[in-house]
Amino acid sequence: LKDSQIMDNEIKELMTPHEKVAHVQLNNPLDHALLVLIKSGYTTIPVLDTEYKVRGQISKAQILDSILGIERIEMERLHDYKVEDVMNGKVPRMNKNETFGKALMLSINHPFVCIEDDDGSFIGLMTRRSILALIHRHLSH
Amino acid sequence: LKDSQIMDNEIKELMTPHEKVAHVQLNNPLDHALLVLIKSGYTTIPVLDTEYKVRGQISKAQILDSILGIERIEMERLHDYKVEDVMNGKVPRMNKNETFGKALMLSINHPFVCIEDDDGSFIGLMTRRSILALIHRHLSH
Ligand SMILES: Nc1ncnc2c1ncn2[C@@H]1O[C@@H]2COP(=O)(O)O[C@H]3[C@@H](O)[C@H](n4cnc5c(N)ncnc54)O[C@@H]3COP(=O)(O)O[C@H]2[C@H]1O
Ligand SMILES: Nc1ncnc2c1ncn2[C@@H]1O[C@@H]2COP(=O)(O)O[C@H]3[C@@H](O)[C@H](n4cnc5c(N)ncnc54)O[C@@H]3COP(=O)(O)O[C@H]2[C@H]1O
Repeated sequence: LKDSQIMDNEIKELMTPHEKVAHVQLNNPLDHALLVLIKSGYTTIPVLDTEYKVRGQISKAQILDSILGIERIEMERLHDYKVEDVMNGKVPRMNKNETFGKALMLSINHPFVCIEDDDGSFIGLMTRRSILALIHRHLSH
Repeated sequence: LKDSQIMDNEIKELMTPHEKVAHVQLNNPLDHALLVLIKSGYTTIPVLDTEYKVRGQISKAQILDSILGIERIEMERLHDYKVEDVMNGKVPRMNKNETFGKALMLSINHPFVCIEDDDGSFIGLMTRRSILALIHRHLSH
């Protein structure tokens, strides 16, 4: 199965381009982040800084866990927290020129991988869905 | 890449067996389901009936969306709803004797697929992670 054809795939062609990726900024209040997450329908989305660099990822579960301590989730308390207070700073990332093999390896344990340009800026998202769809296309020919 | 070796993989060997799968029952109250979801750490889990047949799937987002209508999420209202009132009745499923190719195809659009026995009872979960890990093992040899 050492098929160079599948491994030669361009990361840039498979990824979801950054303009189609729902994301939030480090210093956004949590009520804004929860709204973006609910509207987008995604479980987890990337967190960027003002220079468009990836700084982490945040999920609905993280926002709710952070304030679930009391019986009621008080929506007005959400506004007092920031994304950076709650987000997960570890997020899988790779450079656009790296191999498909690396994207496949990272996707084993991560639903998405952030793709970066040479200057480190965020250019897109490599999802498990696009990797699986490519492999299925190859295997069925 | 038409590699029969990868396609011949036994579904039963790759899947997470049912005793390791976090799940809830149709008639469980929603506060119980939310607790199981938060404790398990999973985004979405299967819903079974009393005969151990898969009836749907439920996520934290669905439980919260169902009562987010008012400003505060009132935990005491969660007890009045049942899993079957909120769950998603469509869940990807396949029989244990079907091919790995079918599991791969279903995993393109679904994070997991429920594996059923010949009598329709739930025997395990095929996750994207185990499919990706297998493909990575094949591609790197
Ligand atoms: N609106 C929609 N339309 C069609 N299918 C949908 C969908 N929302 C979710 N799905 C399906 O459910 C899978 C899991 O979504 P989830 O939001 O948990 O997990 C997602 C989400 O956390 C993130 N993601 C994907 N696309 C994104 C985007 N445009 N912006 C921000 N985050 C994204 O990457 C994870 C993996 O995405 P992937 O596509 O592999 O896998 C997706 C996709 O197969
Ligand atoms: N406790 C943990 N330990 C290690 N890694 C973890 C983990 N929780 C989540 N992950 C990682 O995050 C991915 C997405 O998890 P999620 O809960 O959104 O989505 C999960 C969850 O909805 C469901 N799932 C997986 N295992 C389950 C289980 N034992 N019981 C119930 N549902 C399960 O299948 C989806 C896909 O699972 P998959 O393993 O492909 O992909 C998992 C796995 O790579």
